[in-house]
Amino acid sequence: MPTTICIANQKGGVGKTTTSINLAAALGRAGKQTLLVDMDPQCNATSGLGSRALPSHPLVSEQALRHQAKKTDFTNLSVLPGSHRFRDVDLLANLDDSESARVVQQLQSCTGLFDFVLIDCPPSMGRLTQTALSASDEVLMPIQCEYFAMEGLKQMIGVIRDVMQHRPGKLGFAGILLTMFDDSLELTHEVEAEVREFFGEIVFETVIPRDVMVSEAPGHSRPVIDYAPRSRGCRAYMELCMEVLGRE
Amino acid sequence: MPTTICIANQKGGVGKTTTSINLAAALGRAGKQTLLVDMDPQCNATSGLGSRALPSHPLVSEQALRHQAKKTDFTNLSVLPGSHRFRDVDLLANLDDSESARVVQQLQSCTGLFDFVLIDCPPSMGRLTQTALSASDEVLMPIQCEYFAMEGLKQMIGVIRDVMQHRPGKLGFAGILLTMFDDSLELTHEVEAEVREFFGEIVFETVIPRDVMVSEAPGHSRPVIDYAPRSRGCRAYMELCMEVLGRE
Ligand SMILES: Nc1ncnc2c1ncn2[C@@H]1O[C@H](COP(=O)(O)OP(=O)(O)OP(=O)(O)O)[C@@H](O)[C@H]1O
Ligand SMILES: Nc1ncnc2c1ncn2[C@@H]1O[C@H](COP(=O)(O)OP(=O)(O)OP(=O)(O)O)[C@@H](O)[C@H]1O
Ligand SMILES: [Mg+2]
Ligand SMILES: [Mg+2]
Repeated sequence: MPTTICIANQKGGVGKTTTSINLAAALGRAGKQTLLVDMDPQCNATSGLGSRALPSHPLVSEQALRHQAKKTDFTNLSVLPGSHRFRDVDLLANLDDSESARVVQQLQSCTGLFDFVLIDCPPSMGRLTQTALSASDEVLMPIQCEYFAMEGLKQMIGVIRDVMQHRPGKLGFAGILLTMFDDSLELTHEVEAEVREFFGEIVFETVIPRDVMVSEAPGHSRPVIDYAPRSRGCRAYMELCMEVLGRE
Repeated sequence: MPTTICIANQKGGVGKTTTSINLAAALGRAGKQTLLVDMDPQCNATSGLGSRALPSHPLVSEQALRHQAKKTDFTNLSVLPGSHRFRDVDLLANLDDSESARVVQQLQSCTGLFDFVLIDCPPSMGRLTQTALSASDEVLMPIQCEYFAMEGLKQMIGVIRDVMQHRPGKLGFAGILLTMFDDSLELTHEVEAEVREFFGEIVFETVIPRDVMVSEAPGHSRPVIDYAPRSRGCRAYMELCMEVLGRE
């Protein structure tokens, strides 16, 4: 039974792409056939895995997605690259209802080949992210332990509830993930306490520590579990993977 | 001669809002009448200065902007609050050419009352940011010293050049600002060297250090120059202010 997880948060720079890449790589390592879909016009998930952005976006072209997914150098992990082409990016950002339904169908057409499909979203709550949510079984929300990150969460939850109402029983919460966790900062512990109090069970036990190895890895086009296997960041993403598999 | 500076970068979480708030507050302290316009649907600049998001976005309502700008508790600083109302956010994200021209006109109508107008943009290169660029004299781009931040810069510069071509002589570069600078990390120095080599003079001498006081300040609805006047973050934003005034 394939599971599609949408990794989304309109707040920028909270670790969406970093979580997409490293959770996808960890799922692959755990023996799951995994596809990472890059829905962000910045194409960070594509370059972070050593692939190249395509001349035109696979979700806009007529070709079936399964022929456009590319194998990566990492175990059981394929990627559907993004594209910088402005026309495609603009088109995807302004989808009408029928175009959005077509993209959802295309995304769902390739789930059969994989155990997990992860979708990396841009920092916005626009049509592109809503389309990705509609194509997903679960949503995983990374959040930094910072003041501004808390503000956006309530707004984001509101939009997710909207999508859940349109398609009852389809979209659930994978969880809220605390990222760039700095044990030495009071602010980090304040935000953690507030998030766990407000959202309870939905918040993953695993937190991802701030670890420079995590931010160096994409510069070498490798997930941190490959670039720095003994780092704290790597251990945390492996723990997250076990927790995600445990919740299935 | 009022100057409008657009603070933009499609990469998320690079310090756009933090720079908007703290540069605006420092300009006010330096005796300049300053307005901060919140064009981001998350309304972080609004709450970071202790104001409340409006029920409907001032740029969409018929009322003149000058009547909707609110004084803040900080010297010579006013804010044009944002709004969470999804309909307004969606409308602003999908402006057609004539609507965009109206928004540009509205933004320019209130510059007469101020020495500086700063516009905080959302993390995207969509119509909203392009409209803000069209209404501005200069663009200031914050960038983190991280791998992914470098990737987006070249794409961003391409779009800015586009806007410059449409309106020759209007939009210039205020500069590129290195934020969350961590002296102890090799990655930070690598990115700094590459950015200075690639962009030369455009890059501000001033860098903003990573400083927890900077990220605590918005939780108290105050700019860091008010919340922690002896902090490294405060000193850096004061230095940036002097450098911006020096370039005028
Ligand atoms: N655990 C971590 N430790 C240290 N750095 C991290 C960690 N997680 C992410 N980063 C760094 O923080 C920055 C932001 O992360 P990332 O780009 O994954 O966020 P994002 O939410 O995808 O951003 P955007 O909103 O632009 O899509 C990146 O430069 C990344 O390398
Ligand atoms: N110099 C700094 N030192 C420490 N933390 C910082 C610094 N500058 C910004 N931050 C923190 O980093 C986070 C991201 O900054 P900010 O929200 O200003 O970025 P942004 O580019 O406006 O994000 P978005 O793309 O979501 O609009 C915030 O939580 C902020 O408090
Ligand atoms: Mg990303
Ligand atoms: Mg912001």
